Amino acid sequence: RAILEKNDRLAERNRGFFRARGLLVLNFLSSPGSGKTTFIRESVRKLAPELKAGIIVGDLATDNDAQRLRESGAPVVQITTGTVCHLEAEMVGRALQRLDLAGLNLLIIENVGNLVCPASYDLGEDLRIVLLSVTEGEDKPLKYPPMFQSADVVIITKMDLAQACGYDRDAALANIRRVAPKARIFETSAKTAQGLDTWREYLLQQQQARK
Amino acid sequence: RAILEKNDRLAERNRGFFRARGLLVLNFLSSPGSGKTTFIRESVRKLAPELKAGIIVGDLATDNDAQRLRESGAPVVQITTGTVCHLEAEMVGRALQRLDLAGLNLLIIENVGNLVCPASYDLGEDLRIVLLSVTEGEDKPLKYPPMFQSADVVIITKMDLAQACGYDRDAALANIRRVAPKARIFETSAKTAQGLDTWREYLLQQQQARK
Ligand SMILES: Nc1nc2c(ncn2[C@@H]2O[C@H](COP(=O)(O)OP(=O)(O)OP(=O)(O)O)[C@@H](O)[C@H]2O)c(=O)[nH]1
Ligand SMILES: Nc1nc2c(ncn2[C@@H]2O[C@H](COP(=O)(O)OP(=O)(O)OP(=O)(O)O)[C@@H](O)[C@H]2O)c(=O)[nH]1
Ligand SMILES: [Mg+2]
Ligand SMILES: [Mg+2]
Ligand SMILES: [Zn+2]
Ligand SMILES: [Zn+2]
Repeated sequence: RAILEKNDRLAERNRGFFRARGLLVLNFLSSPGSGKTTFIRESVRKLAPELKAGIIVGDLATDNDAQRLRESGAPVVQITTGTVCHLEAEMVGRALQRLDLAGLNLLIIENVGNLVCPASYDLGEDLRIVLLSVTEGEDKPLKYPPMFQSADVVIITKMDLAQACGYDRDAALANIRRVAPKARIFETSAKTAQGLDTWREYLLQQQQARK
Repeated sequence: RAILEKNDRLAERNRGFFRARGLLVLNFLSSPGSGKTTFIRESVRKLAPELKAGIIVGDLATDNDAQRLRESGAPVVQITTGTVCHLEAEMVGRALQRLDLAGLNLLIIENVGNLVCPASYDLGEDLRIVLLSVTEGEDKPLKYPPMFQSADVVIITKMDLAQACGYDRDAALANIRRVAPKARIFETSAKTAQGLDTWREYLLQQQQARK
């Protein structure tokens, strides 16, 4: 379809811009409430001094997430999408003009909470990070395949609730591997900081690999 | 847009069909994993003998939900949407042909897990039921307004996890009321059966009101 072709061209333009500025770019995707904002806020603090992040966040309404993300100390730009349920490359290109990139080497994009559409829209990112919380059920990778198939990384969030939810870890990992065999999996909790150090090491490796 | 106009016409056709067959029709909407399938399965068992349900369930992939819903004893028809992130009136019209409606007076439609698009697609239903689990965060009604504004009912699910999640009941109720002041709110747990009797009474009242 013409819309996706146009989007893919603009995504490549973004990608070129990101490479020129030496930015490692992450696109965070999940269902509403899986914990994107909380994870980004908690993990950004731990990335200094090697990685210095800027953040773009997309939402239909409110600047709640932008305000919470600013608590991390990183510069944050919000894209208000109104009724559009996903971010597009053009929106990100425009938002970049509002972000002071000086001194930054990491760009984090928090997409709109939606486990379907955003999978089709390349934004020019290096890595697609899909979050799955232990509260949503272990079958989501099988039921929403396009999103998980497009994932470079799957981050399991809210592990502190695993016991309370009766979370079946083996089933969840098997379902992720079935749909996204190449994806790297992290098991985390933004509340207890479980898994955040391993995540930081992974990002540093990714940054080194792209130099 | 022409797509929605066509959908709205077909929705009215569905609505006429439902009225002629004396069916009370519910459209269940939520984020992925909020608990639609579990709630429908647990509540359908408690509706007999006054209400006898048939179920249509939409999913991108797998028949997991259809199989779980069949455990309730109700006839279930699945719509596999592939990559479409919402149900449309035409899909429901076609699915009806596969459902034996004899003896049924209630039709439950479980929509695709998505807190955005499905709000724009009338299916011909009498009531829109939006689920919000205590695990997703209290701000979802403010951040995804179109869905909650279209809700006749908001069902808060997984109340058994409220304590573990630090769920702020006052904030959640205030946010729902701000966006959907007319919506009826139920606080439930499919695990402990909290709220299911009140829900049954509400449905019986709705059925009586439409006779
Ligand atoms: N127990 C626990 N709760 C968490 C954790 N991370 C997030 N939450 C809670 O989960 C809810 C949703 O978190 P958010 O960070 O807003 O989720 P999100 O994916 O950014 O949501 P949207 O942007 O609306 O799609 C909030 O109530 C958080 O407090 C965690 O690690 N453990
Ligand atoms: N503790 C608890 N867990 C629940 C409850 N209801 C559902 N769950 C769990 O929440 C997860 C998701 O439930 P589902 O019923 O599959 O959710 P859904 O909204 O139908 O999901 P999709 O159809 O994929 O959008 C599963 O792991 C359920 O066991 C509840 O009342 N309490
Ligand atoms: Mg967020
Ligand atoms: Mg379901
Ligand atoms: Zn979309
Ligand atoms: Zn859609």
